[in-house]
Amino acid sequence: KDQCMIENNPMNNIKHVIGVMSGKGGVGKSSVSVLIAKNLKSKGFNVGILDADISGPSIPRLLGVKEKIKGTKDIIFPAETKDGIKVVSLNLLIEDEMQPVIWRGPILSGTVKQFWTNVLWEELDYLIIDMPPGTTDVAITVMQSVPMNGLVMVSVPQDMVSMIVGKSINMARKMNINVLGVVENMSYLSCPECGKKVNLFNGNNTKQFLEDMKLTLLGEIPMVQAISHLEEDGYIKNKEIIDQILNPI
Amino acid sequence: KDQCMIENNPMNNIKHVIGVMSGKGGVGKSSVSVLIAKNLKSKGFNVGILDADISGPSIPRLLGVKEKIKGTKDIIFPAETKDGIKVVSLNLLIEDEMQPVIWRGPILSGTVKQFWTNVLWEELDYLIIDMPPGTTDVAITVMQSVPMNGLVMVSVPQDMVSMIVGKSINMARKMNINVLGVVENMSYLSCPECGKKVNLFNGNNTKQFLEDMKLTLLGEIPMVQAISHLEEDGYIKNKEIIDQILNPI
Ligand SMILES: Nc1ncnc2c1ncn2[C@@H]1O[C@H](COP(=O)(O)OP(=O)(O)O)[C@@H](O)[C@H]1O
Ligand SMILES: Nc1ncnc2c1ncn2[C@@H]1O[C@H](COP(=O)(O)OP(=O)(O)O)[C@@H](O)[C@H]1O
Ligand SMILES: [Zn+2]
Repeated sequence: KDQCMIENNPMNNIKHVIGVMSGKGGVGKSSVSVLIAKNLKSKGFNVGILDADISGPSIPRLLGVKEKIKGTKDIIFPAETKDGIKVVSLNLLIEDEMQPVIWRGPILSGTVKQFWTNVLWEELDYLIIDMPPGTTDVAITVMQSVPMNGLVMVSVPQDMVSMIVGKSINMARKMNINVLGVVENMSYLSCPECGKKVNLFNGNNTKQFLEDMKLTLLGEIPMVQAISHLEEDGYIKNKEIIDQILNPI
Repeated sequence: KDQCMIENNPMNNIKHVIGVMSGKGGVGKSSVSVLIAKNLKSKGFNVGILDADISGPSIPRLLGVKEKIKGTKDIIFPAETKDGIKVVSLNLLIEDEMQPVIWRGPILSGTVKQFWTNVLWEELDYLIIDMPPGTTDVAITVMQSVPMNGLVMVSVPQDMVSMIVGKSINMARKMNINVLGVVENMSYLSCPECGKKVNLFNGNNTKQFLEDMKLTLLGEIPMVQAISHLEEDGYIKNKEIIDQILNPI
């Protein structure tokens, strides 16, 4: 990597860093981050999640983590889920999760850097970074400062969304970050009444999009209601799909 | 408003400015912005849309606008849809829409300010501002610099999403911007096979959320495939719903 990578805290030993990104909001980056982390944890790996979406942090809710994070000026102690996944998110550092974080770029970037250098992650096999939407301050800072092994891109089958995900892929390539592939999320919904597979979005160009971007499809995740209860093991249903997604990782 | 409102270009006469915001990405801010603009236009008003999501601009695709915008150093001429809606979006100013805009906060904010002061909007009854996700640079700049009459908040029926939308509502209130109400989008899907109403998200706390935030529900928009073809009049189906949403505006 290049010269401005920030050294991690000498007390930490993080073996792999995987970012989950899309550029577009609401496609399932946080949900996929948590599915990946839970799957890796169930295989016996030490896992952490860094919620880099400072102004819209959703990781704590998806994991059912409520306890606030403690820290000194120099050290932040991560929270931990029941099954032992370490978590750092801005919502765990503020009193009331409904309070907005009205910060401009430099403070956002500074905070994300601290999540990398000041958090006592200790021994981790995998650190998953849930990226915010957009290709601005936080994305630039993470790509410049954190030695990522690769990025998983998340998209939904819709042309407008693919166009915006394409921007993030092109950004990653400009910044020399390896794109591991694309996860297509919310591909379809099976009607709970009659079982018909309903396509929520109108896109059918995913094959073409992957060819144009020279990327592979890591996997497809259907629309599953249980996904918003991941802390209650809503993820078990997707286990095979996530195993497949994690193959190249 | 307060002292730092930027004067608009003397050549423009914009009567009302309505922002569409959520804090959370992918809930349908751009789609709702376009539905509102098309509805107002069909009633004979002069309407413009300012796409303030600089790194993830989706308005041009939703409206089917492809022609690039021209401009000099001081004046930007907006594009126009077949039915006469004026549009300014970063994707109409760059050659290739898949190219990422890798900018930090100050440049993003500067660009959005120019969309307000340097664009020749001329006579408009309504300017709709499609806000980016988050409560950071662009949201701060727009709320500080543009005299908005009110903000429409867009949410989907899910607790995690309501929490993030709540942050935006609290931000608007801190910045003295009037919140007109909440549009609940993608409330349900009617199975095309058997007609059953399927709830996509697990939330059923919308009533409680509106009470807590002391806001009214402006309307509910179901999941409609045609919404992603708004330029082909996919919006006609939602006309009554949008009429209802626009009542307080
Ligand atoms: N496969 C899925 N099935 C059902 N709901 C999903 C799925 N993936 C995401 N969601 C829901 O969609 C919304 C957006 O997901 P989220 O992970 O917050 O996206 P992002 O991090 O990209 O903003 C959430 O309400 C989440 O519960
Ligand atoms: N009511 C709806 N029915 C079907 N699809 C919708 C609806 N509202 C939004 N969408 C789709 O959801 C995705 C996100 O919508 P978008 O307007 O881009 O949200 P945002 O501006 O909040 O990111 C798009 O693919 C859009 O076509
Ligand atoms: Zn059915």
